[in-house]
Amino acid sequence: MRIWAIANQKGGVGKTTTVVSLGGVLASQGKRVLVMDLDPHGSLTSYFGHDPDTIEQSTFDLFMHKGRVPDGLPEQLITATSCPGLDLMPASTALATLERRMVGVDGMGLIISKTLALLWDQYDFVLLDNSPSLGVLMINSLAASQQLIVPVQTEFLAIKGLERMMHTLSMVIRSQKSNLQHLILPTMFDRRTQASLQSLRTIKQTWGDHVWKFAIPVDTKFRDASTKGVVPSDLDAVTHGVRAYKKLLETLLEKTPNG
Amino acid sequence: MRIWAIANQKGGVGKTTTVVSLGGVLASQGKRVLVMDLDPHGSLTSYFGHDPDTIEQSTFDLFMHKGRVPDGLPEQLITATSCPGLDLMPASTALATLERRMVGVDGMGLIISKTLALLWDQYDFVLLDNSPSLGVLMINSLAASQQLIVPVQTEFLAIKGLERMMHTLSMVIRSQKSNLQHLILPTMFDRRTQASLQSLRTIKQTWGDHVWKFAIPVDTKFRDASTKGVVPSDLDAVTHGVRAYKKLLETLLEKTPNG
Ligand SMILES: Nc1ncnc2c1ncn2[C@@H]1O[C@H](COP(=O)(O)OP(=O)(O)OP(=O)(O)O)[C@@H](O)[C@H]1O
Ligand SMILES: Nc1ncnc2c1ncn2[C@@H]1O[C@H](COP(=O)(O)OP(=O)(O)OP(=O)(O)O)[C@@H](O)[C@H]1O
Ligand SMILES: [Mg+2]
Ligand SMILES: [Mg+2]
Repeated sequence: MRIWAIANQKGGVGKTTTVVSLGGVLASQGKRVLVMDLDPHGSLTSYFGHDPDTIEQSTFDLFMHKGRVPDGLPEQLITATSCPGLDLMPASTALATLERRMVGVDGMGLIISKTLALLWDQYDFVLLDNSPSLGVLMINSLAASQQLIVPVQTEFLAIKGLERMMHTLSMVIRSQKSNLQHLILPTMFDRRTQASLQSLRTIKQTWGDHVWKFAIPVDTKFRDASTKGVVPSDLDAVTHGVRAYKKLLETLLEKTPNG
Repeated sequence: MRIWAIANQKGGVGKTTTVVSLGGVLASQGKRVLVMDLDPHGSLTSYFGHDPDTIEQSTFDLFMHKGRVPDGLPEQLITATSCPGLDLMPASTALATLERRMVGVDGMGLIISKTLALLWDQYDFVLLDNSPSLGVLMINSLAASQQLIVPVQTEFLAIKGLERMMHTLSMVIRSQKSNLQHLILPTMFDRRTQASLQSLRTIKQTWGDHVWKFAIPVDTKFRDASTKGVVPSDLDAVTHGVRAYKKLLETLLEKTPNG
């Protein structure tokens, strides 16, 4: 099983879009894929037509057993999506209460790792969608994953947010003694504007090898796909955006050891 | 003094862009304008070339006097910007620690109101930029303002975030017994895509009179302006985006009583 976390503390940079795009392409290649929504806002859950405010079974349930994950519970929380081969473990807005509930409780950083250990032979790939903030959910996500993908818009204001994310990452890696790989993914790249070109250059100069050599272009089809509740590759497999995510997948598959 | 808060719990919807666009147009019309950054990520502060990680004087200082705001302190925290007539009270990343520091301390919801009372005759307009999350800073911002502007992207996933923001707003209004007006501002509208058109229709159907009758179009000049650290109207006063914000200002000036 390969486990990839998609995270950035800045909002609106393309995290959920990256999860559904990569997940959809992997499923179309015959892989068994699970996408998990760890964002209390539940964009990934809404994307596939569920309501995070009223959903009964969600990733929230994993945290209600004093740090243990009962056998069989993860399977109960999983549902199919509009994309064959792609399953979802949805989020509930109740996740927003976790921070307060977990103050002072030990061992709550490994819940997602324990969950995925129980699903080890059922999925080839697991993609974790995160909220734009640092907390117990993000810690769980980074602890559970082998590869971190950090989408960042190619614009000036987003670069500051990237510094913050990298700072957080190095703190978490030191405290967990893990060797989590990370790849910075330039998104919403618009080669017509100076701002986009300049920002991309700055990102590459600052973060060197950790930046993907290409960029995901601006593509209006992503919004169309989210309105229809289908993964972008099912809407149109040859648009610029989807083709870029297919190229990204090639890079990621070279990087990640077999899991 | 007219006090407008710009807020939405969803990230990346155009809050900071709305603050600098409206602020810039008001300053070009000869008004004395203050923009305040209440976002620990400090996008508005970075926009004007300051570093929220290292800045010494910021909105954070307002909260360090046990609920009082000493005479003369607000003026010390204000700095000029690249736009004549537009001043900034910057943010520090230390604002992120406020939530923990304020647990159990009473009367911390009126710090911004008290600050603006001390500046009452120095500015005609104050625009409050907020972070994409609910906490003591947002409560302060809503308590201090007369008009709330809620930018929302014209896309499916953003509509769910809008419901959450409206839910929060009605809770806060009830608890503060205020009659805060609110206007929903459709942003990043792209009339070429079905998704944008459909989302705009849904937003108008659901929120009726509280939605501005027009929309801010997608315009690449906003990114260019933020890279250069100038307000959009100083970069190019006739682009689609700036013209739309000028129209928005006309609507807002009709709505807001003299302050
Ligand atoms: N390459 C792209 N081109 C055009 N639009 C894009 C692209 N990637 C994402 N978007 C759009 O940008 C918006 C934000 O994307 P998305 O929801 O994936 O970001 P996010 O980081 O998950 O946001 P949040 O922090 O709220 O979870 C969506 O409307 C999405 O359709
Ligand atoms: N109408 C528009 N057309 C095109 N791009 C836009 C428009 N409005 C905002 N943007 C761009 O979208 C990005 C996000 O905007 P902005 O930073 O203002 O959002 P925000 O809601 O303040 O984000 P945060 O939640 O991180 O504070 C920026 O790159 C900005 O330049
Ligand atoms: Mg998301
Ligand atoms: Mg902002």
